[in-house]
Amino acid sequence: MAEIIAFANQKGGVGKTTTAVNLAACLAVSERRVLLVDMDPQANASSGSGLEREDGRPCVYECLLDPSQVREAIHPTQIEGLDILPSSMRLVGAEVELVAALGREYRLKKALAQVAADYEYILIDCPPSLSLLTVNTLCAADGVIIPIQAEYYALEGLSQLLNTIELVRESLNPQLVVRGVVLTMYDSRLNLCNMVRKEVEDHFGDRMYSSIIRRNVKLGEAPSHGKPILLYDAGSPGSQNYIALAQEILDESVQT
Amino acid sequence: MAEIIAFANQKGGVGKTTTAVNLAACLAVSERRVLLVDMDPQANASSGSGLEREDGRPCVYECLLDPSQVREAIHPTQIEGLDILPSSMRLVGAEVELVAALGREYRLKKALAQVAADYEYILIDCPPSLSLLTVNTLCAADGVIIPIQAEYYALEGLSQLLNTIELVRESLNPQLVVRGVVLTMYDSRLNLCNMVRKEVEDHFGDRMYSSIIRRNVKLGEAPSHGKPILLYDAGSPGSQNYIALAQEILDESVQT
Ligand SMILES: Nc1ncnc2c1ncn2[C@@H]1O[C@H](COP(=O)(O)OP(=O)(O)OP(=O)(O)O)[C@@H](O)[C@H]1O
Ligand SMILES: Nc1ncnc2c1ncn2[C@@H]1O[C@H](COP(=O)(O)OP(=O)(O)OP(=O)(O)O)[C@@H](O)[C@H]1O
Ligand SMILES: [Mg+2]
Ligand SMILES: [Mg+2]
Repeated sequence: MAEIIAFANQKGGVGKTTTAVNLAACLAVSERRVLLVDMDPQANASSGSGLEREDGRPCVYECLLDPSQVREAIHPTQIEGLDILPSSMRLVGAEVELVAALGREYRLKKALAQVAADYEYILIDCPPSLSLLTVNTLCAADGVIIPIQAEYYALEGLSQLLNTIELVRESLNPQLVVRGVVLTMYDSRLNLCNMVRKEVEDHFGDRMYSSIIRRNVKLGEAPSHGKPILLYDAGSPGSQNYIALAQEILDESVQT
Repeated sequence: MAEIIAFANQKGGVGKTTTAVNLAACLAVSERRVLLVDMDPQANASSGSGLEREDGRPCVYECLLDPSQVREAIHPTQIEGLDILPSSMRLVGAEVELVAALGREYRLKKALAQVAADYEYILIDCPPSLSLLTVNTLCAADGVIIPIQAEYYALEGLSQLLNTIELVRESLNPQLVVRGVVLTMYDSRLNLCNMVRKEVEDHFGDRMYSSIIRRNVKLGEAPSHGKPILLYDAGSPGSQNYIALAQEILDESVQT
């Protein structure tokens, strides 16, 4: 059965999408069957993986309303072993449309249950909010990886995020755990980054992945070519950082 | 009567808060009466302006439920002429609580109408989404300033944002205009930044402010001291960029 991992943080621009897209690619090239799910109406994970926008096929939005659509909505990608369940702008409507729906928190869980046996990892990219789309993702996931940008504002939102994860664990999904936190956009020359790193190490201890993602412009360029960093510039530090992180995730899986 | 300006972009981490906080400070030191409103449950604009978190007083959340609370919720700041209407985590609840409420889109507009005569500018920081909180802000505002990070993903979400602004103008707030877009976190040494700058110039023409906000670590450090850049490091490029942008806003006001 697939390990289902959510990439969540309501602070915007911290590297959720970049981490989900690149980790998915790294795990796939390590011969694992991977599904990347885009739960953000911005659909950045979809375009960052090379998908054309709005191609008329069902996307994750339709799957929340009717879980049986999921197989039709899944696309292959340029990487062997990596599929994607894309998002679209239509997803913005789901927040309001599902408010009064039965079992509204479990719609994604139901949809993914249809295909979980086909994958070893299912990675889910969240939007920058603690709304129903993120709650749906936390209910579908076994674990959460929290990308933390090495900036001050990114620290401020952590307690709110951890509270929300705890609430979901208590009332909706008892098996949900925080797998770990990963520091992103790190530049060791900046005091600000080192200050944040120290705070994160003090607060999370060994739940902070030792692989730190450094600031690297190639990670910002790759999405404009619709490619994960592995296909855009395999030799870049960005690639190496995500390959190292993928190895830590694989090692963890062996232990559980 | 106050000019009411929203800082909106559903893409996360593009510099909405940094622009709202620093522009508010620059306008206040130019002898204008300014109110900064924080409509993001993350409350970054509140802490970036030096406010202690959760001090037991009403915040913008209470004002959406009962517009008469607004005077009690407003605080002075360290800068003469600059007041703040802070946010708190409680604001997360407003999204769901207001869904069925009467006049739900106009709650902020009603609250600000109580105090608009006391200010020349009211600047409103939005969360990274196109949800009810952002719609409330667009209904209360006369104009929108769109911060755009010099990155690829930041370009992708623009059409969705412009569509939403157009929808609000057609059905809820006919006077709403896009005052302009401002490029943030710009590093002229990077091709990616220059590519994005060219796209934004081609797309927006003279609605792009000529003041570009360059990447400058001092802008990231200032919030950890609870200070706008003007108080933290007045001589830094970050300060100069926001002073220049404030001057463009003031010049615009004279023309309208
Ligand atoms: N390590 C890195 N080095 C350089 N740029 C990066 C890095 N990680 C991410 N970026 C860039 O920073 C921006 C923010 O990252 P990303 O979009 O992945 O964050 P996010 O948390 O998914 O944002 P949102 O909250 O909008 O969903 C993007 O333009 C991305 O290309
Ligand atoms: N010009 C700049 N140079 C360097 N750092 C910057 C600059 N502008 C903003 N930052 C930093 O980048 C991060 C993102 O900026 P900010 O929080 O203002 O964006 P936002 O759009 O308000 O994010 P959110 O979508 O979460 O509300 C912050 O940590 C901020 O301190
Ligand atoms: Mg994202
Ligand atoms: Mg913000």
